[in-house]
Amino acid sequence: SCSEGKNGHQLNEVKHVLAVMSGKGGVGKSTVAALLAVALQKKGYQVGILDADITGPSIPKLFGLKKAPDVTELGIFPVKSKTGIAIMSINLLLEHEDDPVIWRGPVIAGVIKQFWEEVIWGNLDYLIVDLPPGTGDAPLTVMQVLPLDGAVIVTSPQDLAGMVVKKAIKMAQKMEVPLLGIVENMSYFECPDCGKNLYPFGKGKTKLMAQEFALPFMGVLPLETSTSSLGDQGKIEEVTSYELLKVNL
Amino acid sequence: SCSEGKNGHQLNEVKHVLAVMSGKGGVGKSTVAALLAVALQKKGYQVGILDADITGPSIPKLFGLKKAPDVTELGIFPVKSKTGIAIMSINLLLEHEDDPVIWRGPVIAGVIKQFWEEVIWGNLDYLIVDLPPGTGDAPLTVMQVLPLDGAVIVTSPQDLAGMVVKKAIKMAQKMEVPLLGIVENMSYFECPDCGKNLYPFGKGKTKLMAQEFALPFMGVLPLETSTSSLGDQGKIEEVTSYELLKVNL
Ligand SMILES: Nc1ncnc2c1ncn2[C@@H]1O[C@H](COP(=O)(O)OP(=O)(O)O)[C@@H](O)[C@H]1O
Ligand SMILES: Nc1ncnc2c1ncn2[C@@H]1O[C@H](COP(=O)(O)OP(=O)(O)O)[C@@H](O)[C@H]1O
Ligand SMILES: [Zn+2]
Repeated sequence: SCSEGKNGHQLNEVKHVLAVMSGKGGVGKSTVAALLAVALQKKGYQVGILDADITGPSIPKLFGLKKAPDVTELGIFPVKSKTGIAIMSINLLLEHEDDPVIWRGPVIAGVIKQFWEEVIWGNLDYLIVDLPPGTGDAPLTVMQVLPLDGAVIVTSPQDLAGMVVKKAIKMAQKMEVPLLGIVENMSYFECPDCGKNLYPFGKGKTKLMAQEFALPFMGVLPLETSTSSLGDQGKIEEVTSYELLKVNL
Repeated sequence: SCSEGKNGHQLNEVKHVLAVMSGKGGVGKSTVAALLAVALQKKGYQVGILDADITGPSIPKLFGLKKAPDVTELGIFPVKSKTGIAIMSINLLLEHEDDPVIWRGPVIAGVIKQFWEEVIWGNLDYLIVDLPPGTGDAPLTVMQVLPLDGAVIVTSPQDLAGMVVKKAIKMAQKMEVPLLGIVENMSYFECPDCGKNLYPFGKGKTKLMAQEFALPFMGVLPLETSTSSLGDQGKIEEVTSYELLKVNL
């Protein structure tokens, strides 16, 4: 990765830094970020996740992490998931997972910098950065401070989601962050009763969006009850639907 | 409302200011904010919506608004929807609805203040404020600058959404904003083929959450293809599912 001048902690050797962004909340960005990390870990890579959603962090819950990180003179050690993914998130530092973090932009930017410069990620092949919704302080800080190789875009089928996701795509283009691909999540739902494929949010136009912005189309993920329930139980590492995606990172 | 000292434009007479918040993106906060406005307008009240989601604004698209607001020496006139709801949003000031607004906290806070102090809302019974996800600059500024009568909380059935929504509830409590009630959105989906009620996101526990925080439970909204498709077509005023909610404002 192009990390001259944008170095993290001196003990870190992070080969690739990938952001996962959507602009629109609730499309499944954290879920897809988690699934990408699981997919890369399963291929034998050393993987970490930096949760840059400081006021709405979901990553620790998806992985069922309760233990606080070790904070030492040398730096902060990330928490390892069951399968060995290194994770850092503000929710690992709070007393209760549902405590609010009521901070303005400058503090949020500062914490993201600390997660890059003070966390001892060690040797990683991939660091996945989960971005919050919007195009404000957090994505701006990540794009200015971290040596990003690129960003994966997540959307859902609704036009409304697509409109806001296009804002994130245009932001990445303005900030000269390469776009690695786009995933359509919650694309269809199989009725557990009659087995028919249903489209609760209508048929998505993400393939067209991928063509419009010349982005690789990484595929679609179904809306599956097991994805949200395994996530709620902290067992996102048991979800296998990432196999449906064409992940050429 | 308690608007001494927190006055907006001197031409404004806004009786009640209500925030709609969730903390978690994608649960349907903008949709519920729009439906509350439609419900109050149908009862004969004068209603406005202030879209405080500056980097991810959805309100103009839901109402099919394309016209820019009139900006005069006197102040900014909001745009009226088909049924007469007064609306102000950053997306009404952009050239293209999918252009990104890449601003940090202080600018975002400034714009929200302008939407309250420089927009000529006139005589309104209710001003609904649609908040972005998170517990950062935008909700903080709204809670500090606007004379809020209270906030309506929106969640969806997943535990993960509930965890982040609790952060928003605790923020409102810390900021002494009264909580008017909680709505569970996307609660169930009726299979168009076999007619069975399905629970794509599992069965929600919002009633328990309402009891835990002593909030009025305003009811559930189904996940309906017509809700997202009418929203995508700019026809949110034709959605009638708000009738399912117990709206005691
Ligand atoms: N493909 C899917 N099927 C079912 N539920 C999903 C899927 N993707 C995400 N979810 C659920 O939807 C909610 C929002 O997903 P999340 O990853 O938190 O989105 P975001 O990070 O974009 O806000 C979570 O409760 C998650 O478990
Ligand atoms: N009850 C519902 N049924 C179907 N689609 C819905 C429902 N509520 C919201 N949506 C759709 O889900 C997406 C997210 O809703 P939105 O109101 O933008 O959420 P938020 O403001 O919390 O991000 C939108 O595309 C919207 O049309
Ligand atoms: Zn069926």
